[in-house]
Amino acid sequence: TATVLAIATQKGGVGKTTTSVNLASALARYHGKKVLLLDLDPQGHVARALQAQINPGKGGLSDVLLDESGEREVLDVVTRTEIPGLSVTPADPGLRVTEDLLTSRIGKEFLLRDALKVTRTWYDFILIDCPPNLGNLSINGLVAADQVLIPCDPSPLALSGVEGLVNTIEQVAGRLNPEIDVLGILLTRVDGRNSKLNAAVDQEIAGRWGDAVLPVRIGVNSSLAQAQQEGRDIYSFDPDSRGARQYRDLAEHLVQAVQGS
Amino acid sequence: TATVLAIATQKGGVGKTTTSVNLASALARYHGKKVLLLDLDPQGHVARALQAQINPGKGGLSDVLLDESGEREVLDVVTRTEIPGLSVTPADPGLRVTEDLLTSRIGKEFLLRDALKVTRTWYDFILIDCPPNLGNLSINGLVAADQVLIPCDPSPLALSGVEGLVNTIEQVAGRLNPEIDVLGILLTRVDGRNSKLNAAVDQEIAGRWGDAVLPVRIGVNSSLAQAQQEGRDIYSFDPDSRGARQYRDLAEHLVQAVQGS
Ligand SMILES: Nc1ncnc2c1ncn2[C@@H]1O[C@H](COP(=O)(O)OP(=O)(O)OP(=O)(O)O)[C@@H](O)[C@H]1O
Ligand SMILES: Nc1ncnc2c1ncn2[C@@H]1O[C@H](COP(=O)(O)OP(=O)(O)OP(=O)(O)O)[C@@H](O)[C@H]1O
Ligand SMILES: [Mg+2]
Ligand SMILES: [Mg+2]
Repeated sequence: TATVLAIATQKGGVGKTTTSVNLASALARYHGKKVLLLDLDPQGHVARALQAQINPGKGGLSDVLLDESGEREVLDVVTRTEIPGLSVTPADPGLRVTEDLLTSRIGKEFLLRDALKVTRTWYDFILIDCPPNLGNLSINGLVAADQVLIPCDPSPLALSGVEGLVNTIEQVAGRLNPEIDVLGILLTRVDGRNSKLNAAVDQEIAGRWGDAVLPVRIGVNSSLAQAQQEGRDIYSFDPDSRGARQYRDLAEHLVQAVQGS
Repeated sequence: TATVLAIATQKGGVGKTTTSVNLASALARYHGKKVLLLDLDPQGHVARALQAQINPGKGGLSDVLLDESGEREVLDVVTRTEIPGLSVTPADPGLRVTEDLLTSRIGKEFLLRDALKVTRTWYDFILIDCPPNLGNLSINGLVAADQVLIPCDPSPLALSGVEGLVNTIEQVAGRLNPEIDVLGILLTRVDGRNSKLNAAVDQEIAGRWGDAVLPVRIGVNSSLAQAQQEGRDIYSFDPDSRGARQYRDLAEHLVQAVQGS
C-alpha cells in the first residue's frame, strides 16, 4: 500500500506546488514508482504546472469528498500524465466551496483518508499538494498522510509559521492520525547571494528544529519557474538544471527514508 | 473619512504583507498620512514584520468581528507603532477559528465594514493585509474596501489566479460593495535576471489586463526580507534601498490616484 506524503504549510509561496510536482515526477521517472499527485488546493496549480503533459480529467476531488454515500474513491477522478507512472487529480474549482461545506460534516477530517482506502493499493506514493492555510482541506490531507514535508523558504515570515504547523500536526497525531510523522523541513528558494539572511535563518532553524531539517535544499533556480510557464515538469524542460538535480536528490532521500522505516 | 485599500490575492507568497507594511509606512512617513494597517491573516505576519517597532496590543480583531452586540469597533484593538502616524492591529491567532465561525453568521460579509464605521473617521488610509485565500476573512476585507491592490509576482502560477480574483471582486461589487474598484496589479519580486520569463509574463499580463498593471514595479531586493528579519519597516532598516524607493513611488501613485478620484 502507498506511502502518503502531505506537502503542507500555511505560509504562501514557499514552493509547495513546485516541490509536489517535481518530487512526484522524480519518483516516477527515476525510481520506477507508481505515483499519484493529489491537488487539494482550490487554486489548481498542479494542473497549471503540468498543463502540457496532463490528460483531460473527469470530475473532481470535491465530488468525491462531498459524496454522501461514502462509496466514492479518489481513483474515480484520477487522470494520467505523459510522465510514465505519474497520475494526478485534475484542477477542481469546486474545492473552494468544499472547504466551507466540510465545516458542518460529521467526521469531516476523515473524508479524504476514507476515499483513499482502495486508491492507496494502486500506488507506491501518494503526494498531496496542500493549500496555504490550515483549514478543513489541509487537515484532511494531514489525517490521510503517513508523512509531512514542510517546505520553508529562508525568511523570517516562513519560519514564524513552522511552530504553529508543528502544533497542528501534533494535535492531528493525538486525536485523528497517530501514524503521522514529520519527514522534515525542506529549505526552498535558497538564494546564495543572501548570505546574511541565510545565516540568520539557518541559525534559528538549527536552534529550534535542528534534526528536522532535511539534508537536501532547493536553491533558487529560474528553470523551475520557466518549466511551469511551459506547463512541464523540470525533467522534461531542463533535466540538467540545478533544480532538477536537487529534486532528484530529494526523491532519493524519501525512498531511503521509507525503505528504512 | 479614510480610503480603505485591501491588499489581496489567493496566491501565496507574492508580497501581500511586504507591500502592506512598507506602503503603509511610506504613506505615514512621507505623506504625513494617518494610517491604520489591519492584519486579516491568521498568520499574523504584520506584527512579525514590525516586531521591533510595535507597541503591545490589547485584544484582537477576532474579538471585534465575533462580538454579538455589533457595538465593537476595530479602534478598540488598535495599537501604535514607533512609526509616526502608523497604527496596526496586533497578531491574532483567533482569526483562524473566526474564518470557520463566520460561515454561519447572518450578514457575515459586512462584519468588518460595520466595525470600521467610526474607525474610518480617525485615519486617512486603512490598509488591509489579506490571507492567501478567498475565504470569509478576505471577503470581509473586500466588502470593507474602496480599492483593491493585487500583488502578483512574474510567474505563471500567480498570474493564473488573477482571473478568479477579479471575478470574485466583480461578484462582491455586484451584491455587497458597489463602491469597490481595482487600483491595479502590482508586479512584485521582479528578478531582472529572469528576462525570458519576465517577457512571457509581461506579454500575457498586457494582453489580458493591460491598463490594470500599475506603473510602479517592485524588484527583488534582499533588504526587504532583511528588514523583516530585524522586525522593522524598510525605511528604518535601509531607506536608500531599491525596495524603499519603489514602495515610496507606490505611495506617491496611491495618493495621486485617491486625490484624483
Ligand atoms: N527553487 C525555486 N527557484 C525559483 N523559483 C521557485 C522555486 N521554488 C518555487 N519557485 C517559484 O516561486 C513561486 C512559488 O512557488 P509555489 O507556487 O510552488 O509555492 P506554493 O507554496 O505552492 O504557493 P501557494 O502557497 O500559493 O500554494 C512560483 O512562482 C514558483 O515558480
Ligand atoms: N521585492 C521583494 N524582494 C525580495 N523578497 C521579497 C520581496 N517581496 C517579498 N519578499 C519576500 O518574499 C516572501 C513572501 O512575501 P510575503 O510574505 O510578503 O508575501 P505574502 O503574499 O504576504 O505571503 P502569504 O501568502 O503567506 O501571506 C517573504 O519572505 C518576503 O520577505
Ligand atoms: Mg501551491
Ligand atoms: Mg502575507
